[in-house]
Amino acid sequence: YTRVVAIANQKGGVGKTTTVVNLSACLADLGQRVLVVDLDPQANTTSGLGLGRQPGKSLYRALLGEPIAAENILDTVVPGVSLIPSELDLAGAEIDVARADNYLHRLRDALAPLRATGDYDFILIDCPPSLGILTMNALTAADSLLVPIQCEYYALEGLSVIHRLMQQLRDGGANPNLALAGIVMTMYDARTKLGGEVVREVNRHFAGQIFDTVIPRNVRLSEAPSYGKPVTQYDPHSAGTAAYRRLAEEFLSKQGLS
Amino acid sequence: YTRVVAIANQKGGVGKTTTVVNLSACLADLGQRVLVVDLDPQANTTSGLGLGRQPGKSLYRALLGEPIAAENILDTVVPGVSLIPSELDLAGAEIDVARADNYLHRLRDALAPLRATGDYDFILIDCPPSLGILTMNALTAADSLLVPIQCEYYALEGLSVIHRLMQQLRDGGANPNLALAGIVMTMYDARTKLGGEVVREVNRHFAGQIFDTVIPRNVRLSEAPSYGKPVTQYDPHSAGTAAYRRLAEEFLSKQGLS
Ligand SMILES: Nc1ncnc2c1ncn2[C@@H]1O[C@H](COP(=O)(O)OP(=O)(O)OP(=O)(O)O)[C@@H](O)[C@H]1O
Ligand SMILES: Nc1ncnc2c1ncn2[C@@H]1O[C@H](COP(=O)(O)OP(=O)(O)OP(=O)(O)O)[C@@H](O)[C@H]1O
Ligand SMILES: [Mg+2]
Ligand SMILES: [Mg+2]
Repeated sequence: YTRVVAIANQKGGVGKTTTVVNLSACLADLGQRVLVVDLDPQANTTSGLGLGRQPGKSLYRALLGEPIAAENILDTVVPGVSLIPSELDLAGAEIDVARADNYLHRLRDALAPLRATGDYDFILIDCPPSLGILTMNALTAADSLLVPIQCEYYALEGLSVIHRLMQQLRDGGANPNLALAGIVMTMYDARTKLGGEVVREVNRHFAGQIFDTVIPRNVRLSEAPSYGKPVTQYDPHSAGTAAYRRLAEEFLSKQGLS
Repeated sequence: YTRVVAIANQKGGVGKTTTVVNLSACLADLGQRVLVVDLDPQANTTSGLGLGRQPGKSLYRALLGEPIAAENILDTVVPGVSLIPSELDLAGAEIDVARADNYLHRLRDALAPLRATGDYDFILIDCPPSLGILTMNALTAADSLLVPIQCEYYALEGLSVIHRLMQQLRDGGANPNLALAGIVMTMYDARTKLGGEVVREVNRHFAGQIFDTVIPRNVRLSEAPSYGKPVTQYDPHSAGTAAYRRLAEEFLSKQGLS
């Protein structure tokens, strides 16, 4: 039984890619078999997991109906984590998919055969910072949505949008069973009063839906991508590694799996 | 003679909005008449300049051909800075504009009458974190492009994309005179080696096109938006205010105006 989780937030730079790269690594270290789908044309998740540019290997053709070829599912620097990479041309898919029939279910249909194999416990999808066609496809293909939120004021403004969108997808029939896997607070800086204010404000609106694990601002998390490694490999003893390990355990227990 | 400058970078969270809000305030303090256009459906610039939600006042209808109404140009908390606000529905404009004729020149045509009045020295456009229809319209309407880059590894990967896009717009005829106003390094943290590495790397690829002024990471810059003020009003003596004042002076001198 494969669970598909979309990691999305239209606000930019909140830690979507950092969460996908490090959560997938920590889940694999806990024995879970993970497939990561990089749905962002920036392809940051692809490089964060140690892979260079992969021309022609993105989901572009799969979104237009071609089955995903086995050679487009790549090994990463993390044993237990496979990746469907992204590339710049994926941005062009938005226009092509928008004009196709059934444009919201393209990713769900492309991933269906991979779910059916039972090869993966989790499929994690990294989304671009927008609510365009690619992210809508991810939300329609997913069983649940994980929302990283930066502990900053501008990040607060986007929350109500995501909530409304989830309701629309559920009520409108595109994805009736879409659940919220949880909200994870990122880049928390205990030295500033802003961090605490944002956490309190999010708690007020989304009580019970926020992970207890808060990811601190930690320079090791921003250094690791330049070495093409998750933080668990770059600096196993960092605060960033400890936080993502705790998040993986809490995530599994919320999924009923620990 | 009005100069139109697009502030764009498809990488999220690099300081586009923070730069538009604070640069516009500092330019106004130097006597420039500034119109800010919020082209991001997140409407962060609208709230950063002290305005709440503005239903119906975004550029949505203007992008489909309706002239911009005078009452949609609002005063902000900064004397000398006016704003055309954004709202969530602007995201829907991407699909409508994509299907319209001449879809790249919609913003340029909408702003033409405002340029012609000579009421503004600068029109600054805040863009969403993507290279979709809205940002493409901004790059086609602009005389020049200002690119904020965070001093982080992932931010580096997107630079070549922006450069290639500029060339396509110039060579393809959509905007033959599009110039690069400059690259501004943001969120520089002198305590980490990553910051220095990224600045050196950007200098290697874009020598001579980077502003000498580097914007430091400064908590006052992230606190100011929760008060709906630019940092110049929130904390006039902060490092953030000093940096954006220097940037405004350097920007004017690069424009040949100081
Ligand atoms: N907890 C953290 N501490 C320090 N730096 C972080 C942390 N999380 C993320 N970063 C850094 O902040 C930047 C933004 O994070 P990231 O790229 O993961 O966000 P994103 O939401 O995926 O961005 P985009 O919207 O562009 O896809 C990156 O340079 C990343 O390395
Ligand atoms: N120099 C700085 N020091 C500290 N915080 C900053 C600085 N510049 C921006 N920030 C904060 O970092 C976050 C991202 O900045 P901002 O929202 O301006 O980026 P953006 O590129 O406009 O994001 P988006 O891609 O979502 O439009 C905001 O919360 C902002 O307050
Ligand atoms: Mg990302
Ligand atoms: Mg912004």
